[in-house]
Amino acid sequence: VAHIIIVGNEKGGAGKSTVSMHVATALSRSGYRVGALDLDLRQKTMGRYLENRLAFCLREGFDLPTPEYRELPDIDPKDLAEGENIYDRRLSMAVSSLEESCDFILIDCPGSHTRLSQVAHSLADTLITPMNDSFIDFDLLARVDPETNKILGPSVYAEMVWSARQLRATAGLKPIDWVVLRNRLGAQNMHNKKKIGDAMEDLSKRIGFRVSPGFSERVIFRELFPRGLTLLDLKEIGVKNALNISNVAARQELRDLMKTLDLPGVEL
Amino acid sequence: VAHIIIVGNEKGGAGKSTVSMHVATALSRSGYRVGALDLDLRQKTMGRYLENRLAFCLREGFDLPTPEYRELPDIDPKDLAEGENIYDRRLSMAVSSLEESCDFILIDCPGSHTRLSQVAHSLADTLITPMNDSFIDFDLLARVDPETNKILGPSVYAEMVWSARQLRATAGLKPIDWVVLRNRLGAQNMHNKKKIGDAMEDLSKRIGFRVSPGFSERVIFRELFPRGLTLLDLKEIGVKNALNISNVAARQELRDLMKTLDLPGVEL
Ligand SMILES: Nc1ncnc2c1ncn2[C@@H]1O[C@H](COP(=O)(O)OP(=O)(O)OP(=O)(O)O)[C@@H](O)[C@H]1O
Ligand SMILES: Nc1ncnc2c1ncn2[C@@H]1O[C@H](COP(=O)(O)OP(=O)(O)OP(=O)(O)O)[C@@H](O)[C@H]1O
Ligand SMILES: [Mg+2]
Ligand SMILES: [Mg+2]
Repeated sequence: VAHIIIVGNEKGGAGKSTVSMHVATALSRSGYRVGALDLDLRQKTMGRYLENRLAFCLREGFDLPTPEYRELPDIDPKDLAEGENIYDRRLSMAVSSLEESCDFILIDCPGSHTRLSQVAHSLADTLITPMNDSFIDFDLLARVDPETNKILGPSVYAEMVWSARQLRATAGLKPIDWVVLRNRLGAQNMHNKKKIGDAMEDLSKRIGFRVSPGFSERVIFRELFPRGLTLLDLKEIGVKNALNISNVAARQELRDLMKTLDLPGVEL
Repeated sequence: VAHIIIVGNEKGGAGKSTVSMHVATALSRSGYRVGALDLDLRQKTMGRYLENRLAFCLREGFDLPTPEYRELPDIDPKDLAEGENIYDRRLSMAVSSLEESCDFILIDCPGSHTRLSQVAHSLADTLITPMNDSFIDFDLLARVDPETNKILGPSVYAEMVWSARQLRATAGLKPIDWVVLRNRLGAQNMHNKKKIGDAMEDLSKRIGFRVSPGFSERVIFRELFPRGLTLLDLKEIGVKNALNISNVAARQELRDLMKTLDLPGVEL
């Protein structure tokens, strides 16, 4: 049965859709069968990213490995069981339509608190939480003492993950492997990096997540969306500068993330 | 009557709360009476930022100029008029409680599409829309042709602003002064900057907004949240390095934004 990867963080702009697209495409490029769902029904950043990819391949005559994107099916409310939530049904139908044919299902969550996102977190075999290296982003994971930066207690998002974990434990499912990824790391700012790093270390022991080596701030993550490309595709499509220093370093960061995820059966 | 400044963008992580905090505090520091509302009722980034500021001043014995933050009042649903939306009432009560005593009311919106955010946009005298310098963020303003980067048409957020403008026109109110701010600009990446810049120029003429000089990517925007400080406060509280090169440049960027906003009666 497919291994389910959820990419979530209630904080907006942490890098969920960017990470989703890169992890899903990296798995496709390694030959795995990958399904993709986008639970941000209005923005559909990952959905549009994958649509742009298919349009680019059609237009330019490329055949790039591409995750299989599905919209959530429309359901007639009359078909729901008594008291069943329509979003729960739409999500479970989308997941089961991919489960047989895929090795992995990657689900991108919106940057807010929705029922779809909550239910998706309870389906997670692996949960990836990207966050900006900032105390504004950190505030949604945990409250810190402003003087000592010591953790005072978990915040709304950490509590939501906690209750997803409890749901799984009650249902006798495997625990969620929770990986937090520091994103948009600056080249300098050693002082802030250390403060955030220490707080992350402290928090990871208290609420149980693993910290992945991060992604640096790179323009390559901001310019490829219109063509649906990721940094791993550049060599294949023959882009000039595909392997400049920054892109080589970015590929290494993505490879490090894939190694940290330690997905079942994946050899990179 | 108070001038209402809305900071909005459906895209998560564009910099709304960061810009809200800096604009509101800059006005307070210039002696204006400023009210602040946070419509992201769960994350409350600006609300928490201002709470941290008050706690810091109390703890350290400072008296920093601080916008007056209000929570939306709780309403008994029985008190609503027939068919009235409870959020509309909560927002209009919060605004009118500040209108008499303030020169400016600054309202921070969530990074998603909510009723509160929609109504707030129709109250805007000035609308500030921060965005990351990225085609992922740009996609919520407009669709672009992947080959030519020409604008194909407005996206969901631009359409929402458009309908807020029409509501105001029908009600005989002043048009919204819409200012888009490029945020987290990198030091290099001239190629991507030019592509985004050209697309912004093209779009600003089609849908009618002004483009403000941007904010660069700076660690100062990520580290001061626990103490509720902004870069304008550093000199007053006697922080070492308050006026290093990056902070002096950041102060200039904030001043340029304030000039671009051209708020009634504000001389900087
Ligand atoms: N490592 C990076 N370097 C540079 N820019 C990045 C990086 N990661 C993400 N970005 C940019 O940051 C912005 C936010 O990223 P993204 O949209 O993936 O976040 P998100 O968490 O999915 O946001 P939302 O909450 O709206 O769903 C985008 O403009 C993206 O291009
Ligand atoms: N110019 C900047 N330089 C560096 N970091 C920045 C800058 N502007 C914002 N940030 C950081 O980017 C992240 C997103 O900013 P912020 O939370 O203000 O955005 P937002 O639009 O309010 O997000 P949301 O959609 O969650 O409400 C935060 O971690 C913040 O510290
Ligand atoms: Mg997203
Ligand atoms: Mg915000």
